[in-house]
Amino acid sequence: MAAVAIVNQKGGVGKTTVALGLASAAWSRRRPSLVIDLDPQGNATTGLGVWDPAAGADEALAADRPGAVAELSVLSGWPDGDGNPPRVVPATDALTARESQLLADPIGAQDRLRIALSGAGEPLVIIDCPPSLGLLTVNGLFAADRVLVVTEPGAWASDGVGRILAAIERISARRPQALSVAGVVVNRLGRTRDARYWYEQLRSDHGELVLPPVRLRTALAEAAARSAPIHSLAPRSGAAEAAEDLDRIYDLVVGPE
Amino acid sequence: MAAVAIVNQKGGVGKTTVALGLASAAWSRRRPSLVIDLDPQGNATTGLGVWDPAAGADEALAADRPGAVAELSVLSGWPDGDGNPPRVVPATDALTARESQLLADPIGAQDRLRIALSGAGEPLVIIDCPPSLGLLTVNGLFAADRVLVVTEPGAWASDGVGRILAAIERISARRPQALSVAGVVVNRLGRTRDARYWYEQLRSDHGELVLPPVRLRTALAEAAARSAPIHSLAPRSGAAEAAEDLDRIYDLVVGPE
Ligand SMILES: Nc1ncnc2c1ncn2[C@@H]1O[C@H](COP(=O)(O)OP(=O)(O)OP(=O)(O)O)[C@@H](O)[C@H]1O
Ligand SMILES: Nc1ncnc2c1ncn2[C@@H]1O[C@H](COP(=O)(O)OP(=O)(O)OP(=O)(O)O)[C@@H](O)[C@H]1O
Ligand SMILES: [Mg+2]
Ligand SMILES: [Mg+2]
Repeated sequence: MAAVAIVNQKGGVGKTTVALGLASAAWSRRRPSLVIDLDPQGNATTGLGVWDPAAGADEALAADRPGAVAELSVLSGWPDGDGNPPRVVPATDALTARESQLLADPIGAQDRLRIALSGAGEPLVIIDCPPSLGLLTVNGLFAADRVLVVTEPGAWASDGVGRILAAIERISARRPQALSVAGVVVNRLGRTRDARYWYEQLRSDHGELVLPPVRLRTALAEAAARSAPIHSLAPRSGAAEAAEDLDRIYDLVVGPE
Repeated sequence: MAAVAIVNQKGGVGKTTVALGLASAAWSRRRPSLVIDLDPQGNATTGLGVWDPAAGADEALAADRPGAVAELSVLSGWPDGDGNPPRVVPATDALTARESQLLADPIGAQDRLRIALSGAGEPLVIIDCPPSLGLLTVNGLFAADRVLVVTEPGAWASDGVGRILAAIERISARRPQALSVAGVVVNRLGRTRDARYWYEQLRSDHGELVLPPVRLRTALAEAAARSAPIHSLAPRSGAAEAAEDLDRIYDLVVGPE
């Protein structure tokens, strides 16, 4: 099983968009996947076409026992085609209060998701995290085997990349197996001089870690609004290019097959 | 004293940009203001030209006594001109851990900032909040007398407006004086059909609450990168229009004079 956490405490950089883009790449290759939505906003949940779920990530964290994820995952609303629509462990409002409850547990607060995840059958797990470095994101980082930092070409987003990489380092040191950084994806790359400047800045700051960019494309916002996989919009202009950007990230982060 | 909290748990919608835009509007009118940065990312702090502050919002929350804000505020790095550059209570990394420490205090966790703020001399206080509904944002909402919700024209940002308004309602009911909602600002309004659609959607959902929009303008990202007030870039194309958008919000939220 490959499990990738998508993180950045900076808000709005495209974590959920990239998480669903990877799920869409898997869907287009008919590979089964499981998305875990750790963000109380639930954008990955609605982006996968699941509305008002009864239970999900909150219960998985509360359970503190192996197999809870498998029991709580549901089929997404993405088209079946002749393949495997992703499954999802949805976010519910209750998740907002979970973080403070976990804090009160001196024995096991960080590894609840890792425990709940054991026994899940999908070969690919994608964990979408909220814009913070609290216990929800920390649970994602203890459960994953690799982490993808998503950022955008701008001053404040660039400032934050060093901080999230430092937090990843601290967590990796505390785990039995190290947490590998799959890379830094610069998302929403437009054609402005500013965007070019910040993209080059990130490449000079983080070198090899910087993966090929995901360009700014309205098709991605449209896919979000329609709760559809970006690959299903592909014949339309912009969608095919967006799908290609995400296929490239999928190959580098998950592996070609 | 007018104190406005800038909120939305959705990340990247432009909370900090609008917060600094209001401070810039005050600066251009030579009116003194104080910005309180409750976001551990510290984008309002660096946007105001303050780098590596020794102390700030974390200490103000820890102090739990009146006058702490006045003692901890520092002058921003914005140009002096012949007016009043804003003062700021900066964010430091320590703020990340403060939220969980406040949780452990059964007596006073939500109103620390309100207490610390009493005695501050500026006629206008602008509180920038992180993308979450935890105790940092809650402290901002207990300290302010009015709240401005910033959102952007998109599916997921629109989803979240109802939720933040509900949280504001719950807090308002627990305060001696009600917390007034100054409005909902749709920020980053571009010229695409999608943007138009979501802007109309928000107006039909929230009616009178929706204020005139702040348009998508690269000048605002430039001001952030230069740690400069948008009004100081104003002769340049785009900056004057951005400054006007923010002047309009200032008049509606703070009052003309
Ligand atoms: N490459 C892109 N091109 C165009 N629009 C994009 C792109 N990536 C993201 N978006 C849009 O930008 C907005 C923010 O993206 P998204 O919600 O995925 O970010 P996030 O990091 O998950 O936010 P949060 O911090 O709130 O979780 C969304 O409306 C999304 O549709
Ligand atoms: N109206 C606008 N036009 C162009 N760029 C904008 C506009 N508003 C914000 N931006 C840019 O968009 C990015 C996100 O804005 P900002 O950081 O202010 O959002 P935020 O809600 O404070 O984010 P967070 O949730 O991380 O605190 C920044 O790079 C900012 O410069
Ligand atoms: Mg998200
Ligand atoms: Mg901000």
